[in-house]
Amino acid sequence: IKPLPLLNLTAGSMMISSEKVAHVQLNNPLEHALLILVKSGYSAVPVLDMHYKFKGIIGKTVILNNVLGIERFEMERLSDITVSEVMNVEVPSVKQSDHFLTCLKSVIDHPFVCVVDQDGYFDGILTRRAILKEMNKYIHI
Amino acid sequence: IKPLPLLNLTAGSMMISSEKVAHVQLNNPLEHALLILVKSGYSAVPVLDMHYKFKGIIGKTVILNNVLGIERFEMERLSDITVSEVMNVEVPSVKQSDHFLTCLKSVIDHPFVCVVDQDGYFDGILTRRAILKEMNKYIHI
Ligand SMILES: Nc1ncnc2c1ncn2[C@@H]1O[C@@H]2COP(=O)(O)O[C@H]3[C@@H](O)[C@H](n4cnc5c(N)ncnc54)O[C@@H]3COP(=O)(O)O[C@H]2[C@H]1O
Ligand SMILES: Nc1ncnc2c1ncn2[C@@H]1O[C@@H]2COP(=O)(O)O[C@H]3[C@@H](O)[C@H](n4cnc5c(N)ncnc54)O[C@@H]3COP(=O)(O)O[C@H]2[C@H]1O
Repeated sequence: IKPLPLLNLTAGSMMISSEKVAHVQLNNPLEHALLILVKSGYSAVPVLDMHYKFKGIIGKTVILNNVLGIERFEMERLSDITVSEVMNVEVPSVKQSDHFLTCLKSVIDHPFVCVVDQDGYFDGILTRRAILKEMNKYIHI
Repeated sequence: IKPLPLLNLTAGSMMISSEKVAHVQLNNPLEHALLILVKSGYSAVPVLDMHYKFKGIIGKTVILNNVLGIERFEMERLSDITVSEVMNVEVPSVKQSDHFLTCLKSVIDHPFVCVVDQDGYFDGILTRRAILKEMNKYIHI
């Protein structure tokens, strides 16, 4: 095991860059967000504003929670609620220059975190899979 | 970094044991499965048969894919389809005695894997979070 090369990896070198990341916009109705999620196959994706600043995360869980009525899932309500009303804003983010340990800690409780620059612009996402792949490379004896 | 203690960890010591794992049964209708998923908050859970043998995994993605019609999500169809008809059966599993490296490799492409005994009985699940927490403990300098 050679620890130093692993620990010097940065978020920027491990992230999926923004053009490859499925996302939704702040003012999209949940109906549009759920279609994006089902078609992309992802359980949750970043929410950006019209300037591509990172604003939060929206997922199938919170969307379905919001339409679960007493008797049935009231899917018609999806066009009446916007992403900004229900998205999760308490989401940690990292910078491209952050090193491996910071990145590892950030994904312990989150399947992915967003990589943002100092002005809050969205650079990409750092996934648990990327972290686990690097560990697998370096931990081999 | 002390590699040996980390590499000697077994799936059994890191798993969430079966009584704490939300799951559904093979013959449940998708309507029941989706309710379990939304109420537990999990995006996917194991599918067991009536003898508690591990059979597959069911998640919100595949359920929603199955009811997405041309015009809308046809939620009424959820009571007509059973879990066994749509679940994902190509899911790796590990044994309680498997060591850390085997466990790490198994979660690179899967948020969780099931821990089963030699007869296929369900012992628990091994999550990416459990693996990442151990790495975080041992990788500290
Ligand atoms: N189309 C696909 N092809 C191959 N494998 C797939 C896949 N979709 C999902 N997976 C596998 O399932 C894991 C969980 O995906 P999930 O959508 O729940 O959770 C994902 C999703 O919420 C988000 N994510 C990943 N890639 C994304 C992208 N290109 N755009 C938007 N969000 C993404 O990051 C989370 C963690 O991703 P991670 O890669 O660690 O882990 C992924 C990956 O191992
Ligand atoms: N109620 C809760 N409290 C705190 N944190 C929560 C949570 N629900 C989800 N999370 C966080 O979100 C991650 C992804 O959850 P997800 O449901 O997509 O994906 C989960 C879910 O499909 C399954 N899973 C985890 N615990 C489970 C359980 N007790 N029963 C059934 N399935 C479980 O394993 C996957 C990976 O779990 P992991 O712990 O690595 O990663 C979890 C965890 O970090």
